[in-house]
Amino acid sequence: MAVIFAVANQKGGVAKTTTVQSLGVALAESGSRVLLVDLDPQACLTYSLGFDPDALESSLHDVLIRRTKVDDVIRPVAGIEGLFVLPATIDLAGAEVHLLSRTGREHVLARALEGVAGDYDVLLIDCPPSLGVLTINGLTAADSVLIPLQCEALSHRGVGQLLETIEDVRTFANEDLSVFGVIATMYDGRTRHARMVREEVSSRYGLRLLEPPVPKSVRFAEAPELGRSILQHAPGSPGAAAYRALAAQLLAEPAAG
Amino acid sequence: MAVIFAVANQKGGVAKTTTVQSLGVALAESGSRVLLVDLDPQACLTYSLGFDPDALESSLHDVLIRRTKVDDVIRPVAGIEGLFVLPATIDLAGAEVHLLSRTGREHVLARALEGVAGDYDVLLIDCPPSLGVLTINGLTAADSVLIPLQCEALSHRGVGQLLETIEDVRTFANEDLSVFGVIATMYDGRTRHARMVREEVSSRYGLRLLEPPVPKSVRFAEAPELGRSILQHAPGSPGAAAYRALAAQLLAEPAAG
Ligand SMILES: Nc1ncnc2c1ncn2[C@@H]1O[C@H](COP(=O)(O)OP(=O)(O)OP(=O)(O)O)[C@@H](O)[C@H]1O
Ligand SMILES: Nc1ncnc2c1ncn2[C@@H]1O[C@H](COP(=O)(O)OP(=O)(O)OP(=O)(O)O)[C@@H](O)[C@H]1O
Ligand SMILES: [Mg+2]
Ligand SMILES: [Mg+2]
Repeated sequence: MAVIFAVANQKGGVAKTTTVQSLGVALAESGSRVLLVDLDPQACLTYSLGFDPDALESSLHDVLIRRTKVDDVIRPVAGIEGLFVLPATIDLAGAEVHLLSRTGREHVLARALEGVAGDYDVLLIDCPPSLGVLTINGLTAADSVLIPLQCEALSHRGVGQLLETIEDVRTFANEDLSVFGVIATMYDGRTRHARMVREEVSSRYGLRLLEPPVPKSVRFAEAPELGRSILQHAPGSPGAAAYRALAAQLLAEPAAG
Repeated sequence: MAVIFAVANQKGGVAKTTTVQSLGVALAESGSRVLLVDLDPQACLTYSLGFDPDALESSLHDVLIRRTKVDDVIRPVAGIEGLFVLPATIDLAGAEVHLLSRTGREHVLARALEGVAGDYDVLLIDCPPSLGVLTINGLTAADSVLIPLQCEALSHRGVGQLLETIEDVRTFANEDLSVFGVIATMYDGRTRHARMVREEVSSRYGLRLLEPPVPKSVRFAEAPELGRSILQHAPGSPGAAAYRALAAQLLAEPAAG
C-alpha cells in the first residue's frame, strides 16, 4: 500500500516541482515503484520529466472530471525504471473551476487514486502555488505533507497560512493528515538570513526540519529543459546527493509525523 | 492621467512582487506619484511594503466585492514620498471565487481604478502566480504588461501561454493592451543557460527585452523582512541601480509597445 506525500507551499518558485521530481527519481533508483502526480495546470513537472504537455491526449484533468480511468492516463518515465507520472495539462485550470461547484470536491483526487495507489510504494503529489481547490485535493488525498521552504522572508511568511489550511483539511476532509517535515530548498548557507529563517521555522511552528538542506546550484536550472532531473543531469553533485539523503528518510519511518 | 502597468507571469517566484516594489520606489524617488496595486491573496507586496496583511481592516478585496470605496483603502507607504498602495489580504482568495460567477468579471478592477487613476502618474499591478480571474482583471485594467522573466527553463516555457492569455484579453476585454517588454530578473550572467534563455525569449516571441537585466543578489532576499525595498536596503547595489535604470524607461515613452 502506497505512502502518499503531498508536496505543498503556496509561495511561488520554492522548488516544489524540483523536489517532487528529485525525490521521485531518487526513490525509483533505490528500487521503489513511484507515481508522481502533477496537480499544477502549468504542468512544469510533466515538462521536466520529458513530456510535452501541449501534445498529451489525456491528463489528470480528464480523470478529475470523470471522463477517463486513471490507469489509461498514467505513463512511465523514459529511462527510469519504476517511475511513473500522472501528467497535467493546461486543461487542469478548467478542472479547478469545475470542481468548485461539486459536492465532495475535496475528495475527487483521493477517490481517483484509490484504485491505483496499491500498485506503487510511494506517491508524490506536486501542488500549484496556491491554496485553492487543487491543492486542497492534494492535501485530502495524502497521508502526509512535505513543505519545501526557500529560506527567504517572503517564503516563510506563508508557512502559517499553509499550516492553517492543513488544519482545516484535517478537520473537514482528512483527519489522518500529518506534516512529515520541512525541506530547506535552494539553500545558501553562507547567508545569515537563510540560516535564521531555517531556525525560525522549526522553533516558531514546531515543524521537523529534514536534513540535509538542498544546496543552491545552477545545475538544477539546466536540468528541466533537458527533460531530466538533477540525479541524471549531475549525479555526483551535492544537490543530487542531498535529494538522495532526503529520499532515504521518507520510507525509513511511517508517514505519520 | 496615469499610465497603468500589469506585472504578470504565471510562473511562481520570478520576482513579480520584487519588480513592482522596486520600480514603484524608484519612480517615487524620482518624483512620480505612484500607486501599487496588490492583486495577490498572499499579499507579499503588502507585507514587503511594511504592512501586516493580517491586521488590515480593509483591502482590495472589499473594493472588488463593492463594499468599500477605493479611496478609503489606499494607504501611503511610510518613508517614501509619493508612493501609495492598494493592499491585499488573504480575503482576496474569496474574491476570486466570487468574481467567477459575475457578469463582466474581467472589468471589476478596471472600474474600481477609474476613479483614482487620475490622481497618480503611474500604477503598477502585482499579479498572482496564475492566469486566473485576478490576473485577468489586472491585464484588463492595464495599458501595458511588464513580464518579469527568470532566465530558467521552467520560467520561459510559460511565456507562450501568457502571451496567449494577453491576446485573449485584447480580443474580449481590453483591445489597447500591449506588452511593454520583458525584464530579466535574478539574472546570473555567468551561466550560459541564462544568456540562452534571454536571447531565445526575444527572438522566439518577438518581445522587447528591457535593459539592464536585474542581477541576482542576496540583498534582495533580506529586504522584505525589513519592510523595505532594495533601493532603501542597499541603495548603492547593482540591483538597486538596475531597477532605477528600468524605471526611468517606463515613463520615457508611451505605454503602447
Ligand atoms: N537547489 C536549487 N538550486 C538552484 N535552482 C533551483 C534549485 N531547486 C530548484 N531550482 C530552480 O528554481 C526554479 C523554481 O523551482 P520549481 O519550479 O521547482 O519551484 P516551484 O515551487 O515548483 O514553482 P511554482 O510555484 O511555479 O510551482 C526552477 O527554475 C528550478 O530549476
Ligand atoms: N535579483 C534578485 N536576486 C536575488 N533574489 C531575488 C531577486 N529578486 C527577487 N528575489 C527574491 O526571490 C524571491 C521571489 O521573488 P518574488 O516574491 O518577488 O517573486 P514573485 O514572482 O512575486 O513570486 P510569486 O509567484 O510567489 O508571487 C523573494 O524571496 C525575493 O526576495
Ligand atoms: Mg511547481
Ligand atoms: Mg509575488
